[in-house]
Parts: sequence; C-alpha cells; structure tokens
Amino acid sequence: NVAHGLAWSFYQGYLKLVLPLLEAGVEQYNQKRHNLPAEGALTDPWSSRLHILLPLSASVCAHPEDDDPRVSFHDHLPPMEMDRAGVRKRVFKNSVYSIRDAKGQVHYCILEYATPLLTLYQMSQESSVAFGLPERRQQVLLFYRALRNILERSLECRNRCRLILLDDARAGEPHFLSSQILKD
Amino acid sequence: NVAHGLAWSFYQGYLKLVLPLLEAGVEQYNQKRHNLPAEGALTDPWSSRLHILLPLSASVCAHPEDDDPRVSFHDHLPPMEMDRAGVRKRVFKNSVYSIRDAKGQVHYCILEYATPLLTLYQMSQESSVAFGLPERRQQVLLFYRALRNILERSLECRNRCRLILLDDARAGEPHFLSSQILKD
Ligand SMILES: Nc1nc(=O)c2ncn([C@@H]3O[C@@H]4COP(=O)(O)O[C@H]5[C@@H](O)[C@H](n6cnc7c(N)ncnc76)O[C@@H]5COP(=O)(O)O[C@@H]3[C@@H]4O)c2[nH]1
Repeated sequence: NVAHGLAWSFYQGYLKLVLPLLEAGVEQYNQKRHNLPAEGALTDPWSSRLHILLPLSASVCAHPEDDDPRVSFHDHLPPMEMDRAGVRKRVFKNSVYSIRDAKGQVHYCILEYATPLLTLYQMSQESSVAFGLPERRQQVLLFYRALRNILERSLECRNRCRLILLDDARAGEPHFLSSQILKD
Repeated sequence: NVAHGLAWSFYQGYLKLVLPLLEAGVEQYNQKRHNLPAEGALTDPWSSRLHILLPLSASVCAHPEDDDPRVSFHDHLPPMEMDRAGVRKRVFKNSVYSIRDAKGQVHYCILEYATPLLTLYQMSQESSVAFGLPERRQQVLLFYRALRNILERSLECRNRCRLILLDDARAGEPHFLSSQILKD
C-alpha cells in the first residue's frame, strides 16, 4: 500500500542517510556560532533532533511561517553531499528555525515537514488516482504509524528525530504550530 | 500499492519540478562550454533529455561506471534551488555523463538511475516486508508502467525525459549499459 511504501522510502532514502550524520553537522554549525544559544546554536538534545511535522490533512507548505508567525527560518546546517543512484554529490540540506514561545523566549531547532505527505496530497488531487479527503487522512495515519515503527527499530535513527503529528482540526488555534513543536 | 506510490512520488516530488527547468539549465551549462560538443556541451534534443535507467532487478549503483567503463561522469548541470516542505533552498543537481560507443565516438547526456528503485530493492531485503526477487521484478515493471503513463500525460514532462528499462538477464553482456543508453 502507498503510505507504507512512502514511509520506507522516507527512511531508506533519506532519514537513514541523514540522521547518523546530523550530530556532526550540528557540531560544525554550533562552532560557527561560538556555541552561543543567542546566536542560534543548538545546545541541547531536543534542539539537535530533526523535528518532522506531519499534518493529518497532508497540507504541507514550503514555509512554516505561513502557518505560524512565531516560527521563523534562521539558517541552514552545513550541507551533506552523497553519490546516489548516478547523481553525483546529491545535496541534503537541513533548515534551522527559531520558535518563539508564549513568554517570548526563543528556541532553535531543526525543522521540516515530512516531504512524502506532499505526494499523498497531490495523489488525492489526481482524479485518476481517486482517493478523497477521508482516505488521505487515513493514509497520513498509516504513514505515521509505519514510519514510527521503522524508526523505533532503527539504531541509526531512533532518538535522532521526532515525529510531530498535527491534528488539523486544531490548526485554526493561534500559534498551534509553535506550541506543538515546543510541547515535548 | 507500493510501486504506484513511488512512481507518483518520483513524478510529483522530482520530475515535475526539475524537467521544466532542464532546458534553461542545459543552455547555461552549454554557454560555459562555448557550445562545443568536444567540451561536453549538450547539443541535440537527445542529449538534453534526462535519461533515467531502470534495471529490472532494481540493483541501482551509485556510479554507472561500475557497470560499464564506457560510461564516465563528466560534470554537473548548474544546481536548482527550491523551498520545499520547510527545507529552504533544497538543491536539485543533475549529472552529465560521457558515453563512448563501439566506434570510440563520445556522446554526452544527462543520466541517472531511478532512485526510488533503491527503496524497492531495500524493501525486498527487509524480512519484515517480505517480498522476494520475483515480486521485486514485478514491482519494477509496475513502477515503470505507472511512471510511463504519468509522464505521457504530463505536459511538463513528456519528451523531456527517457525511461530506459534494463533487462538484467543481458546485464552480463559487455557494454550492455552504454549500448542501451545510446540505442534510441
Ligand atoms: N526533506 C527532504 N530533503 C531531501 O533532501 C530529500 N531527499 C529525499 N527526500 C525524501 O525521502 C524519500 C526518499 O527519497 P528518494 O531519493 O528515494 O526519492 C526521491 C528521488 O527519487 C527523487 N528526488 C528528489 N529529490 C531529488 C534530488 N535532489 N536528486 C535526485 N532525485 C531526487 O524524487 C523522489 C521523491 O522525493 P521527495 O518527495 O522529495 O521525498 C523523498 C522521498 O520521500 C528528501 N526529503
């Protein structure tokens, strides 16, 4: 089934490659910022995990700031390059965001949406594929559970990322996104 | 089903984004090489298409030269950057290869394996997913057919790429890979 395949693809083709190298990338990034949290350095285990957003509606946007102005792009981690399937030096680049909490304090973390949800969203739009909104939500849940199982059993990946399921029924609440990211 | 989802993911998440921009990238690449075929410029419609290799066994390697020494990495096209799903300036970079034919003449083209086949390969290795070699070959064929149908009906993509199905039963023949790439 589609969600299962996309979860495997996300793990084998991305998380399994990138997560083991994340710590080194964070170290390099912090040194350029003199390890100062005020400069955006990622100073604790929470901030140096990859936070992956999974909206249940699969509505992924390019800029999380559009969802919540308390979330703001800060900088990139140093890019990783790998030869993959004939593509020489394919680039993998993660983004660091600042998140302001209700008290106005700023936190930094590595953040992105789960890219495969874009495929689920677009597949549901294609009339030839014919799956509508309730099925799409179901597929996102299947994707989330499959991914969570894979990651828990993966030595390279467990504890290096965090899956954040976003219930879109609550998306209308002000600052829902930032509160969910900071909630852990 | 898995192959179908991966074909959609490959189209929506990559080909649909990259293929419309390919012509401009090729033009930029050629100008740096003074439009001289001897310098590796891509001078005809054949060479400026994205050639995508699909081995039926799903055995994708990082370097096609390992399959056939007549194939050799030449250079990169200029990279494309896009904001995708929270990842700012995600990089898409294609590779140009030189292919020597039986007469010793050199041709250049944009080449890569279909990366999602790596997922199919690795899924078949996982005991928890349990699909073996015959199923894997079947999945590659399903992936190929689904992708071909999607691309034929896509205005942004048709005629801008070429799917090259590789029958691994013939992979033992010397220079099988280069002959299949040049065969069109
Ligand atoms: N956030 C994020 N950053 C990345 O750099 C990245 N690279 C892959 N992925 C996601 O991991 C999974 C496995 O990737 P795979 O390479 O097997 O398939 C990829 C691959 O076959 C092709 N593709 C995408 N980006 C590139 C690229 N830069 N070069 C070549 N092929 C690419 O199109 C498929 C779908 O891509 P996405 O729909 O963006 O999501 C992928 C996918 O869900 C990424 N996700």
